Amino acid sequence: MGVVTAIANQKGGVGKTTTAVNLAAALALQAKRTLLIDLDSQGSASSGVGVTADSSRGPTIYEVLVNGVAAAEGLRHTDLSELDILPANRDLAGAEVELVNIEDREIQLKRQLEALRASYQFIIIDCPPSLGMLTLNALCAADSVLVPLQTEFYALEGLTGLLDTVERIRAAYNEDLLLEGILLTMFDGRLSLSQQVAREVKTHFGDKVFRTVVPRNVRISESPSHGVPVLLYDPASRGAQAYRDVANELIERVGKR
Amino acid sequence: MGVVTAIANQKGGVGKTTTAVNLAAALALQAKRTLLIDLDSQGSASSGVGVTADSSRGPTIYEVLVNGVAAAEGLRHTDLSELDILPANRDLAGAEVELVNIEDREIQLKRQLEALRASYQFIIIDCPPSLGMLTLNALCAADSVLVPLQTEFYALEGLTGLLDTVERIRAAYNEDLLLEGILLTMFDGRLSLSQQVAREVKTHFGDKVFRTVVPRNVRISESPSHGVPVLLYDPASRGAQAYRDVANELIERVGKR
Ligand SMILES: Nc1ncnc2c1ncn2[C@@H]1O[C@H](COP(=O)(O)OP(=O)(O)OP(=O)(O)O)[C@@H](O)[C@H]1O
Ligand SMILES: Nc1ncnc2c1ncn2[C@@H]1O[C@H](COP(=O)(O)OP(=O)(O)OP(=O)(O)O)[C@@H](O)[C@H]1O
Ligand SMILES: [Mg+2]
Ligand SMILES: [Mg+2]
Repeated sequence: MGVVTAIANQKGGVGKTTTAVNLAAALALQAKRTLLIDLDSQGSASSGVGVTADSSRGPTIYEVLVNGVAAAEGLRHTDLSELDILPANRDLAGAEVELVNIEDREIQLKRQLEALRASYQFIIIDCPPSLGMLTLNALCAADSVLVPLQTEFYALEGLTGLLDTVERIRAAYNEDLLLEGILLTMFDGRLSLSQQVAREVKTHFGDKVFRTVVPRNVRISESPSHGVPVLLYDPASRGAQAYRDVANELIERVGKR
Repeated sequence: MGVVTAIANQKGGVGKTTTAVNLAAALALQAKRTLLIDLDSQGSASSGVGVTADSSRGPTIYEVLVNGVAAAEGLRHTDLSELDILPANRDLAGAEVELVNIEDREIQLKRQLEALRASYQFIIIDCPPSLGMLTLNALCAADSVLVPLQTEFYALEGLTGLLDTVERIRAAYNEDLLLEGILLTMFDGRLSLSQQVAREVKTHFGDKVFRTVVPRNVRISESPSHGVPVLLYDPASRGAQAYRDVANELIERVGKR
């Protein structure tokens, strides 16, 4: 049965999409059947794997969540044989409000994923930068949550709020929800701020912090403009290596459960 | 009468809070009476000017929007004599959902600002990374919207969607809403990606792009950990100079209206 991991942090620009896309790609390159779910109306994860989620070519996550279309009908293939995506486009922006008045609004995604768990070993969900209905759906559907954390002050400041929210969701909706871990991203070893934030997080959260630290690496930020994960754009880059390490660590952490 | 400018972009981490805090500070240092409104439940703008929005010390923007408390009661002073703030804290996270079922939900902020316009020359609103109820309130209350844009691919991809939304809001709710301009942020001249994105934006949007380009500058990202704008933390830095230039350009653009 597939493991569902939500990539979430309400702080914007911390590397959620970059982590979701490249972690999913690294798992697929290790021959793990993987599904990437794009839950952000910006549709960055979709374009990050070269999929334009034009509604004329089939349902997107919006139709699955709000109109009850079966998730299997929205699945698209990617350049990687073991990676599929359930894409998003701007329509999803309406879902935050439309879901508010639907019965069982917070478990729409969970219900849809039950049918898919048997077909994938890993299901990775890219969340938008908020703690609204869409992220709530992801956290109710997930077995664990992986929190990318940019090594900057504002990102660190928002961390305790996020972990409190995860706790509240575990208590109210999803008692099995685990914190998979905190992943330090965009780390620049030359900056004392980066070092300071990394040190503080490791001190407070110990082995909840992934051993792998993703460095700031321009090849990572170039790859989406080519519509491919950095694992394919520049497999020899430090960025690609870091996400291969993240995938290995996730497999190891899941194996120990 | 004060000019109201919303700092908005649904893409996360593009420099909205950094721009709101430092632009407001630069205006205040030019002796312009300025009010900064924090509309993000992360409360980054509040902590960026050293204000901890503990509800026990008075109402925050949450009480103003959802409970109808007069905005004047939530105003706090900052280290700068000409800069006040209407702060936010985590309570605001509930407002996205709570506002949905309130009558005239999109003009709650607009109504509250009418009373304040006479006391300030500039009112700057820091928006969260979404196009939900809070950003809608900001765009309905604003005379203009300033769009910070990180010189990266994902940020560029989301720009047309945002400008479409601004157009829709002008047509449906606020016919006077202007695009103040697009401000390029975190520009790193050594990276071809940065140069490419900057070139593309200038080609498509011409004089809608601020002449000032804010460089990536570590003093900017260090200043919030000291609770002060970069204008006070390191006035001689390239980051502080850039935001003084942004303030001058805003004053010039407003003057030409
Ligand atoms: N390790 C890295 N090195 C260099 N650039 C990076 C790295 N990780 C992410 N980026 C770039 O930083 C920007 C922000 O990353 P990303 O969009 O993945 O964050 P996000 O948390 O998904 O943002 P949002 O909150 O808008 O969803 C992107 O332009 C991305 O290409
Ligand atoms: N010009 C710059 N140079 C260096 N760092 C910057 C610059 N502008 C912003 N930053 C840093 O980048 C990060 C993102 O900026 P900021 O938080 O202002 O973006 P935002 O759009 O407000 O994010 P959110 O979408 O979460 O509200 C912060 O850690 C900030 O300190
Ligand atoms: Mg994202
Ligand atoms: Mg912000």
